[in-house]
Amino acid sequence: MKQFAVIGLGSFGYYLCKQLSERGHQVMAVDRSPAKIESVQHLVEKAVLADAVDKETLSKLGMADMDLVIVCLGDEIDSSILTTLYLKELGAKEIWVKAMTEDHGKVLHLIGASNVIFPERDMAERVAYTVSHSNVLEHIPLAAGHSIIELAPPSGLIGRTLGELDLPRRYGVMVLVIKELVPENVVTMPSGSYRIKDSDVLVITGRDRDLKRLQAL
Amino acid sequence: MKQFAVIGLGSFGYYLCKQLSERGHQVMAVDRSPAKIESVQHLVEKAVLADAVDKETLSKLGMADMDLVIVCLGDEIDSSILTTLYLKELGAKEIWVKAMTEDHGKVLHLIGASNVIFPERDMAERVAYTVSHSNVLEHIPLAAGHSIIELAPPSGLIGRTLGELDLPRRYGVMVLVIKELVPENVVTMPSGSYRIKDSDVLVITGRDRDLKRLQAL
Ligand SMILES: Nc1ncnc2c1ncn2[C@@H]1O[C@H](COP(=O)(O)OP(=O)(O)OP(=O)(O)O)[C@@H](O)[C@H]1O
Ligand SMILES: Nc1ncnc2c1ncn2[C@@H]1O[C@H](COP(=O)(O)OP(=O)(O)OP(=O)(O)O)[C@@H](O)[C@H]1O
Repeated sequence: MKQFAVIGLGSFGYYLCKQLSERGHQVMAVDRSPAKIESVQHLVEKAVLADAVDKETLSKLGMADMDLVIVCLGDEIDSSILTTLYLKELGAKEIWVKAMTEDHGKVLHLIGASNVIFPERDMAERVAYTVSHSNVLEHIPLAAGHSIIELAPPSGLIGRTLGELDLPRRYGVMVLVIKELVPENVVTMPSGSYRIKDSDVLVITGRDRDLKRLQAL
Repeated sequence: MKQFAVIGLGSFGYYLCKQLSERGHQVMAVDRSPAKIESVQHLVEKAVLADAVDKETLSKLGMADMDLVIVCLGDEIDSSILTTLYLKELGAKEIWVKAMTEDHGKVLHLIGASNVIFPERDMAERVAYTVSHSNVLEHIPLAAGHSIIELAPPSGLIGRTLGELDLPRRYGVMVLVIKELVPENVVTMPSGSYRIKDSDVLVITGRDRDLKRLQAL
């Protein structure tokens, strides 16, 4: 079990408190809004009404003992920057910060954030990819040039078996999971005899250019 | 090329405008803040200064012609609810809405949102999983009980080849990609002769309980 501090109870901070507590960790929540502190009292071990940009107050909260401190203070870029600076000076070992923009992120890295998080930017990229490729329902980048996509089957695949199609050899892509809709079922590592239906959702991985070729079938 | 409307230029809305325009789509941005409209002028085809909760104004913007309208109006839950209602009444075919909380999401579904998006909640879940499992650097749920994780190699795997370990047969998991750090390189669909180093990052898929067993090695 680990000790976390979550500073700032916007949507991200709130869900962090909930998720971490549900997993059995000790969570200290910090926010300057009484209503926000009230909303997490039943979830976390300790909820502190405080101004994160007040180094004096911050120094009394035992930040150096935390396994990880997560700063998610919203629009006020200078608040998250100052808070990160103070946490670094107070000996916090690991500091993750939610950034509003990429420039904000660069500054945070420079002043000591171990990790910078972009929930909205990352989701915007996933949405933009998905809506740009018909049939693609979800896109997850894995590594440079290599992704996982959830794909409604291109017409050239419908009614064919995975064995006939031999996707790894002919296209360099692998079907990891097939989500069947009627009835609802998940087939993991499907076999060669699996016959693709138009209602299936194929979860496929491979190089981006190979995934693109597949979509054209 | 498709036509999109993005209503609300917070971080998510801004990155959507950027990402969709970069992919060559036509984007109409709507916001009531002149500064926000100013910030996207160079990115989008059309930037409209307007109050989204004014049905009269909304009716003049051709929402029924959009392939997709994305509503991301932030904290004011009633604003996104009313805007979604009006868009539905004005004939918008596909409406995706960024929700603040799950209850907000339920209401949005009921009044006509085709899809509800939770960037902060989803990122909070990924962070919570990652910090709860030592060695796990990233966690992506694929389907019920089945995920992809990025894993620093457990001690029992270091120095062994993939062929010796035979992970698919012995653990039911598959290594999709190995990210090497020294020097930086990405090995996609690695072969059986690949020998795991402690500096590698393994991108592995399988059932959650099998991934858990692997982490214990
Ligand atoms: N100096 C500060 N000290 C303590 N709490 C602060 C300080 N400044 C802002 N906060 C709190 O941080 C939270 C930020 O929430 P807000 O919704 O503005 O941020 P956000 O990062 O955009 O949120 P979301 O996670 O919803 O996208 C608020 O609860 C606010 O009370
Ligand atoms: N009624 C409205 N009509 C038009 N624009 C609006 C209206 N209400 C809010 N907005 C705009 O929506 C945007 C919402 O941004 P805000 O950062 O508050 O939202 P958010 O969804 O929390 O953002 P983020 O994507 O950064 O998490 C602002 O630019 C604001 O001007």
